[in-house]
Amino acid sequence: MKVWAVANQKGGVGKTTTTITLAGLLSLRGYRTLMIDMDPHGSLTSYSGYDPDTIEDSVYSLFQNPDVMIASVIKRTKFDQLFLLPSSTAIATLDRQLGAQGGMGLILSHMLKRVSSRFDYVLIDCPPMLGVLMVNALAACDHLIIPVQTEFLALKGLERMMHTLKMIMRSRNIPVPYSILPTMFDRRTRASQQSLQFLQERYPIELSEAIIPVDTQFREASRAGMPLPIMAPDARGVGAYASLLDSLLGQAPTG
Amino acid sequence: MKVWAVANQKGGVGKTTTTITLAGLLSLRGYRTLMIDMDPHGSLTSYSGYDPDTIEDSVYSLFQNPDVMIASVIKRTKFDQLFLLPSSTAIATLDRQLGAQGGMGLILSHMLKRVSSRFDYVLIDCPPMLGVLMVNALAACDHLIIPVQTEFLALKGLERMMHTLKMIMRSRNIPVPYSILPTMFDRRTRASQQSLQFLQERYPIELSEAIIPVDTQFREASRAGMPLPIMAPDARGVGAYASLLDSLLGQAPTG
Ligand SMILES: Nc1ncnc2c1ncn2[C@@H]1O[C@H](COP(=O)(O)OP(=O)(O)OP(=O)(O)O)[C@@H](O)[C@H]1O
Ligand SMILES: Nc1ncnc2c1ncn2[C@@H]1O[C@H](COP(=O)(O)OP(=O)(O)OP(=O)(O)O)[C@@H](O)[C@H]1O
Ligand SMILES: [Mg+2]
Ligand SMILES: [Mg+2]
Repeated sequence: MKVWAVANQKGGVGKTTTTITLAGLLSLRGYRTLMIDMDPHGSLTSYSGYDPDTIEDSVYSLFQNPDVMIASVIKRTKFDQLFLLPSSTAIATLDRQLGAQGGMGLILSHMLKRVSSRFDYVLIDCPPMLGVLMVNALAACDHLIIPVQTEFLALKGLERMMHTLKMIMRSRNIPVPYSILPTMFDRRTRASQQSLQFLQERYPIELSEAIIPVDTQFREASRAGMPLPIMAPDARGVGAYASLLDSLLGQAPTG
Repeated sequence: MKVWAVANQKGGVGKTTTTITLAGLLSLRGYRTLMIDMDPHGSLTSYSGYDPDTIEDSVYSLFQNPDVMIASVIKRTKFDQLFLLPSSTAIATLDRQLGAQGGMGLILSHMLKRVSSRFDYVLIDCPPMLGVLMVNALAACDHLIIPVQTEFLALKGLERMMHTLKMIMRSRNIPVPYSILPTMFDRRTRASQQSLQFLQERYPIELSEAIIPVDTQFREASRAGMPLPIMAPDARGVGAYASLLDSLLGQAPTG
């Protein structure tokens, strides 16, 4: 089983879209795939047709009582081979409850060991802020994907994310391999092109070869509650995520 | 002097873009305009050519020592009649420092009284989270603008913002008048149209008549560090914000 986290402290950069699209592609290729929603806003949970404001069993129950059977909290989605560990808005209180206690960074990775024979891939959608939820996701993952919008203001946010990552890595013995994923690239605007050029010069090794273009069909997909690869397999955005997946699968042998 | 705050807990919805574009329009019309950056990420500060990671005097100095001369912290921008009270990344620590103390919600509104004869309009760009910075902005403003992307996932975020607003309003005697501003509307996608329809039915009174369209020139403007009304006065996005400003000026007589 391989665990991939999708994180960036900046909001609105394409974290949830990256999670649901990669998960959709993996499930179409026959891999048993689990999505985990660690965001108190619960975008991934809403996207899958559940309500994070009223849901009973969620990631929150697992943090409250780690002995709860994780299997009882995992939900089916409408799609084959695709499962969800939902979020609830209650997880927003976890920082205040757990923040000061030590050793709370490994709850998720211990839980995931219990399902390692049931899934091939796990994808974690992170909240747009640093806290106990993101720390748990970074501690549990084998590979980290950092989506970055190809525009000026987002580049500054990326530097801050890299700074945070280095801080967290210091407290983990093994470093987390990561890829930086340019998203919402609009080849018509100079701003997008110059931002991409900046990323290529600044992060030549970590930058993914795949570049995700602007594609209005992503919004249609979120309205329809379907991963775009299932709703419109020939969409521009799907092709770019498929080549990202190919390079991630090539880099990370299934374990 | 009138104070307008721009806020939404969801990230990436167009808060900074709304602040800089309205401020640009006001300064072009000859109004003395102050922008305040209350976001630890400092997008507005970077947009104006300053560095929130290294800047010395900022909103942070005012919260640390309210007797500091606010006039000494206000910076010029390259544009006539347009001034900036910059942010610094240090303001991210204010929640931990001030959060538990009472009475910290009125620091900004007391400060602004000291400059009320120098400016006609003040525009506050808020961070994408609830905390002492947003509470200060909501307590200081005469009118609140809530940008919402016209897409499915953002609608859920809006409900949460409205919930927060009602909570904060209860602790303030006078309610804050507010407008909900649809942003990044893309008339080519059904998702955008359906989201707009949902907003029109759900918030018929608070929804602004102006609808901000998707316009790639906003990214060019942030790369160039210029408000779009100054860089490209005929851009589609500028026209929409100008009609928003007309209705806000009609609603809120200058005081
Ligand atoms: N490549 C793309 N082209 C066009 N729109 C996109 C693309 N990727 C994402 N979007 C849209 O951008 C918006 C933000 O995306 P998303 O919700 O995935 O970001 P996020 O980083 O998860 O946000 P948050 O920080 O709020 O969790 C959504 O409306 C989504 O449909
Ligand atoms: N009407 C629009 N059309 C196209 N792009 C837009 C529009 N408004 C904003 N943008 C772009 O969307 C991105 C996010 O906008 P902005 O930074 O203003 O959002 P924000 O709510 O301030 O984000 P944050 O929560 O990070 O502070 C920016 O790249 C901006 O250029
Ligand atoms: Mg998200
Ligand atoms: Mg902003």
